[in-house]
Amino acid sequence: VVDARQIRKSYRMGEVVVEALKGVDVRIDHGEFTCIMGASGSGKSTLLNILGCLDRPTSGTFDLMGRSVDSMDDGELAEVRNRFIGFVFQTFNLLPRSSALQNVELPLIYARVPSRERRERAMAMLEKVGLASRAGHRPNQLSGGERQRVAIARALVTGPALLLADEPTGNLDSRTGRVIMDMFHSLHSEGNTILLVTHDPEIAREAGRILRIKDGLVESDTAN
Amino acid sequence: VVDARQIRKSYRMGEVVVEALKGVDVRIDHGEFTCIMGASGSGKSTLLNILGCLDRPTSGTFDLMGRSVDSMDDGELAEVRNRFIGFVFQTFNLLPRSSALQNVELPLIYARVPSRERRERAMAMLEKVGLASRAGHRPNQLSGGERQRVAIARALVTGPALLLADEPTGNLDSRTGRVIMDMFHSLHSEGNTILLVTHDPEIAREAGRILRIKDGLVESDTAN
Ligand SMILES: Nc1ncnc2c1ncn2[C@@H]1O[C@H](COP(=O)(O)OP(=O)(O)OP(=O)(O)O)[C@@H](O)[C@H]1O
Ligand SMILES: Nc1ncnc2c1ncn2[C@@H]1O[C@H](COP(=O)(O)OP(=O)(O)OP(=O)(O)O)[C@@H](O)[C@H]1O
Ligand SMILES: [Mg+2]
Ligand SMILES: [Mg+2]
Repeated sequence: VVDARQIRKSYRMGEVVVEALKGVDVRIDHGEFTCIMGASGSGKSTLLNILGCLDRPTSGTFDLMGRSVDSMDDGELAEVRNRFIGFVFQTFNLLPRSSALQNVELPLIYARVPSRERRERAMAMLEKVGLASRAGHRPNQLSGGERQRVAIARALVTGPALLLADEPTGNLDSRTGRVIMDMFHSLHSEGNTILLVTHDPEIAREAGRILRIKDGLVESDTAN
Repeated sequence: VVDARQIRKSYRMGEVVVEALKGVDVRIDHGEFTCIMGASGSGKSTLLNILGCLDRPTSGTFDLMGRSVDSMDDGELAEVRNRFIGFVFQTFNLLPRSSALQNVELPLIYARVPSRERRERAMAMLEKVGLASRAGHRPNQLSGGERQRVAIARALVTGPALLLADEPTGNLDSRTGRVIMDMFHSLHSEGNTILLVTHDPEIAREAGRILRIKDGLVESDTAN
């Protein structure tokens, strides 16, 4: 489902060039559950953003579900993202002036789901992450872990074929983290593909495969 | 150093009142190293913000280093914060248009440290958290864990008598988290007071005392 080759990403800052990714190959088959691990600053979020069609590599090729992403324009990318991809950002990226419920409804609005069904599905997802009583709260009226769970609910609400989650349990106690991991496993058991970035070895243990990134390169890629 | 009694915090949202803290007593002596744990949404950040003089309780009394905080005006609170308190926010709260170095210098500017000494001390702190090469980057040019480390460096740069840190290792791999915990222990060994919120039981194990919060109340408060 993901076939990325020789992915490079560099940032020019005046006279200095920061090479966040230095030639990464990632191939993920349908239905795999993979964790990405690596030190802070090693390039994990940069890689995930590229695989989630939120950013373009400086060079390299990337096919998503058999189609070349490099040849798509921004409109086509947005369409692919909405139809197939759920993304949990490391910094949540919720709409600040919308409620938790409105934030979770957003992917369903893009998918043109009728408003009553949209509201029911969004509320059901908020209930699953334990936030039914917080549906009307805006992000600045929520705790850190509540915002993280709203971001997770939003990513899961369309039942995406490919879920990309950037450190999704970092702000959660272990019981709440368990609820979230069970939801990911449930999505996985329906045949979907999961790619999780985590710093937690306990979480990584639950994946079928662990990809370790070091200094912008793949250090190891092993079945779990 | 901290004597807080019957702290309540409620938020009015239309007809609903959310009681984030329902009568919490916290007493912390000079030189203690305490961890606060509890489920997502239980009230930890709300409590930490009040103890760090960043927010006021709805009711209750709070003495900091023997002085009543309730009777201070905002100017006096700001002065107390700058002189005695280092605060690591759960969401980092860095100045978006300033570099990492400028962000770390900020408490030294308030403390009227001369510019050359200020720059040297801020750079030394960035080096300790492994970010010397990122000194010129703005927050949106940094990884999640790099932003967290800048927030930590800023909180530590004045060598505060009271360090309050809200989930300071949530975005860090274990090796980088170890570096940060060693810096906290070093500050502690100089006689300073540390209050850490964490979801990580491995981190909590390193404290002298664990305070568990549940639904806005203290569930337990035990020596470690
Ligand atoms: N401005 C606000 N208005 C209404 N409710 C709020 C507001 N801020 C926080 N809350 C609620 O108060 C409760 C406690 O929030 P707090 O941020 O202290 O939780 P926490 O223990 O730090 O959680 P986490 O581990 O997820 O960071 C949460 O349930 C939250 O929804
Ligand atoms: N816009 C940018 N300009 C310059 N450098 C950048 C930019 N964005 C990221 N970087 C650098 O690229 C490197 C990789 O960043 P990335 O966010 O992928 O790291 P990460 O592995 O996700 O780290 P963490 O575990 O801390 O979240 C970092 O060292 C960071 O400083
Ligand atoms: Mg990251
Ligand atoms: Mg919190």
